[in-house]
Amino acid sequence: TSIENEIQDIIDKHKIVIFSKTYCSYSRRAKHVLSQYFISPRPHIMEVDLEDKPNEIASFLKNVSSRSTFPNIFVSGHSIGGSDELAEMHADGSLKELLKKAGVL
Amino acid sequence: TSIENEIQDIIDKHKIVIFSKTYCSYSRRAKHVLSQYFISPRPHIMEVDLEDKPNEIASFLKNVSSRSTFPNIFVSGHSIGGSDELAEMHADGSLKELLKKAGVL
Ligand SMILES: N[C@@H](CCC(=O)N[C@@H](CS)C(=O)NCC(=O)O)C(=O)O
Ligand SMILES: N[C@@H](CCC(=O)N[C@@H](CS)C(=O)NCC(=O)O)C(=O)O
Ligand code: FES
Repeated sequence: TSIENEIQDIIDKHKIVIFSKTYCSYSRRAKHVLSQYFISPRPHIMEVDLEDKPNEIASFLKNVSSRSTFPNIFVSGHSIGGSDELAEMHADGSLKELLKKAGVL
Repeated sequence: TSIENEIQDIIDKHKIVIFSKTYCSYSRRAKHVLSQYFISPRPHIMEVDLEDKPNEIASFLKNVSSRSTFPNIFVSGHSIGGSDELAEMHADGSLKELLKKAGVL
């Protein structure tokens, strides 16, 4: 479908993608964690609740990442998890490593 | 309005009330914090996203508590805040004190 193509395109084009919801504290927390790194190019943020077809986007993300919740963070085309995973990786230094490997840090 | 009467009634009848959203991690966190206390009678939980008029409920809560977000935790008729406030009070022991004063612990 064209939504699937659109989202796959975003995941392919941008090294770091955050699929987020504007009203969600967990999404806000994930954006805050990533904002503590000088990431270049900057992460691409899609606020899914503001899109035309949020449920179709969520379905596609569930198919490609096995994750049906938000936030959903992609690095180099793969989901690295949600807010809790990101917080853990930030705390133990593995996020820094991952971002370096991805060539954005 | 009858929604206002209904919600005011809930706040008056139940010592502890959690206004929550089923899909929300912050709401889940607040319910989890309170579940660590033997509260009797147990907290009354309203899942606002499952109600007929969630926006009207949110408006009323904003009027009586100055809080427009969820979760919103009431003790003895007054809002004590959201998930962050609850976590802080749980950590510093003031939640235990508050619950004792309310006569539920
Ligand atoms: N442990 C997960 C929790 C994710 C989660 O439960 N997200 C909720 C919002 S906080 C969700 O996506 N609910 C369904 C929805 O909003 O569509 C994380 O750290 O990201
Ligand atoms: N710091 C607040 C954050 C509350 C918050 O931002 N809640 C969000 C959901 S996580 C909200 O209510 N957004 C508007 C809505 O869902 O109607 C707390 O600890 O409770
Ligand atoms: S909607 Fe409340 S934490 Fe995500």
